[in-house]
Amino acid sequence: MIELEAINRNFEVGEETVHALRDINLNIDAGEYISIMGPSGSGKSTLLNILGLLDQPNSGIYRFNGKAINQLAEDEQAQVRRENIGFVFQFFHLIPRLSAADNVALPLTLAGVEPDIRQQKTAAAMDALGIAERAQHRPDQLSGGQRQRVAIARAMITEPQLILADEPTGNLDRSSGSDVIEALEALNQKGITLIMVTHDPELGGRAMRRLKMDDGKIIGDHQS
Amino acid sequence: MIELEAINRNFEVGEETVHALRDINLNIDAGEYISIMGPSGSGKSTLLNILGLLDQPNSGIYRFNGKAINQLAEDEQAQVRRENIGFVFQFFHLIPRLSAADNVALPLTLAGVEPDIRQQKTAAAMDALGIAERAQHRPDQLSGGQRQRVAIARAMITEPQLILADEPTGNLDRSSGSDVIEALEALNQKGITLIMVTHDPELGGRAMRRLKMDDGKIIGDHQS
Ligand SMILES: Nc1ncnc2c1ncn2[C@@H]1O[C@H](COP(=O)(O)OP(=O)(O)OP(=O)(O)O)[C@@H](O)[C@H]1O
Ligand SMILES: Nc1ncnc2c1ncn2[C@@H]1O[C@H](COP(=O)(O)OP(=O)(O)OP(=O)(O)O)[C@@H](O)[C@H]1O
Ligand SMILES: [Mg+2]
Ligand SMILES: [Mg+2]
Repeated sequence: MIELEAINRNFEVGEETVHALRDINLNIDAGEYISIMGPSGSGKSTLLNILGLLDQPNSGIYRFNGKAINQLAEDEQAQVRRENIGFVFQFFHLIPRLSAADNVALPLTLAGVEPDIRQQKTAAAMDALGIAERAQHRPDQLSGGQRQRVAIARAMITEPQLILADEPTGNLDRSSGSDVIEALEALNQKGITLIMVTHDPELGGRAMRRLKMDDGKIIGDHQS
Repeated sequence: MIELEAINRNFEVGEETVHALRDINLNIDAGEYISIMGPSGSGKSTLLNILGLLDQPNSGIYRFNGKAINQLAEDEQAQVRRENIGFVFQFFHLIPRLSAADNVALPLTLAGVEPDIRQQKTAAAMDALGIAERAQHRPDQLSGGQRQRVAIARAMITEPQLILADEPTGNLDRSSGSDVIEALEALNQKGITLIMVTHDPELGGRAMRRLKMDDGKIIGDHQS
C-alpha cells in the first residue's frame, strides 16, 4: 500500500541544514498496525507528515497504492489525502470557531455526507471517546485531553483507508487513553491501516510491527 | 505558602454551567513537591491556572504568602506572578517570532537581568534539557518535545519560588523526560515549591505528596 524509497527531508535554518529524514526506505501493507517510537527530535512527526501527504520529501519516491504520489499536482495530492487518510496531529489543529461536534464532522461535511447521517456518526464517535457531553464547546472551552479526543474522532469519522496518529494519548489518563486505543484498534480490525507515533512503550508494544527511529533514520523494524 | 479556601470556578457555555472546580480547600507549604493526577477534564489545568494567578475563582479566597491575592488589582497580581511563579503550560504558549533561546530568556529580560548573565543562564538551562543545538530555531522549527522543553526551561530560568508544570513530559521520550524531571527536582531540592500535573503514574508517584482530582474536586491527598 505504501512504499517509501530513499526519502530525504531537510530543513534550512539560517546557515544550517537539519537532516530530519535520512534515506528512509519503508514498505507498508494494507491493514498493518505499526507503532513508531524514538527520541524527541528523531523525525517521527516529519515521517508521519510525509506519509500523510502534508509535507514533501526533498528527494526519493512515495508510492501510495502503486502510484508515485509525491509527484502529483498539489490538488491531486489533496484529493488523495481527503479520500484516504485520517490524521491525528501532535497538536490537534482544531478549527477554533467550530464546536467540537462540527470539528469532528468536518471530513463528512467535506465529503458531502447528508446532515442526519453526519449527526449520527458524529454522536457515535464522540460517545465512544467520552466527549459527547462537550459537543457544543469550542476548542478553547475544552480541556487538553478533550481537544485531543476531538482530533482523534475527526481522524476516524470517515473510516479512511489509512489513519496516522501522532502521539494520540499524550494528554490522556489511563482510562481515556484506552478508550482511544480500543477505538483505533477496532478500525484496524476492520482492515484500516494504522500507524501510531508514541512515546509510551506499553502502547507501542501493542502494535504488530514496531519501528524505531533515531536521528532521521529507521534503526529498528520488528514484528511482534 | 499557599492557602485555597472554598474555591469555586465555573464556566458558562450557552445555557450550561460547567463546575470546573467545586469547593476546593488546599494548603501548601513552601518547598513541597506535589503531583496532581486525575481523569481528563477533572479540573487539573483549571486548578493550576488559579494557583498561577492566570485565572480568577468565582468564589473563595487564595492566600499567597499570607496575602489574599485574588483580591488584588490585576497589575499587582501580574507583578506577584512575574516575581514568584514559573509556569509550564500544557500547550506551551511560546512566542512564535522569538527564537527558542529568546523564549527561554524572556523572564530574565523582563526582570532586567544583563545580557551576558542572561546568555549564560539560558545556555545552561537549554544544555540541561538537551536543546542547546536548537537555540536559534523558532517554535515552528522545533519538534513537539523540543517546544515542550523550551517551555520548561523558560519556567525554571529565574528559579522562581513556585513552579507549576502542566503535564511537562507529555511529548517526551523516557530519556528526555527524565532530564526534565531531574532538573525540576533539583530546583525543589533547593527549596523551590514544585506542583506538577501529570497523567504518568510513575512520575506522579515521585512526588512527596499526591493529590487526586475528579469532577472538580480533590478526592485524595496522600503523603509518600
Ligand atoms: N520546520 C522546521 N524547520 C527546521 N527544523 C525542523 C522543522 N521541523 C522539525 N525540525 C527539526 O527536525 C527534527 C525532527 O523533527 P520532528 O518533529 O519530526 O521530531 P519528532 O521525532 O516528532 O520529535 P518529538 O518526539 O519531540 O515530537 C527535529 O530536530 C526538529 O528540530
Ligand atoms: N473556557 C472554558 N469554558 C468552558 N468549559 C471549560 C473551559 N475550560 C475548561 N472547561 C471545562 O472544565 C473542565 C475542566 O477542564 P481542565 O482543563 O481543568 O481539565 P484537566 O483536568 O486539565 O483535563 P486534561 O487532563 O484533559 O488536560 C473540563 O470538563 C472542560 O471541558
Ligand atoms: Mg513529534
Ligand atoms: Mg489539562
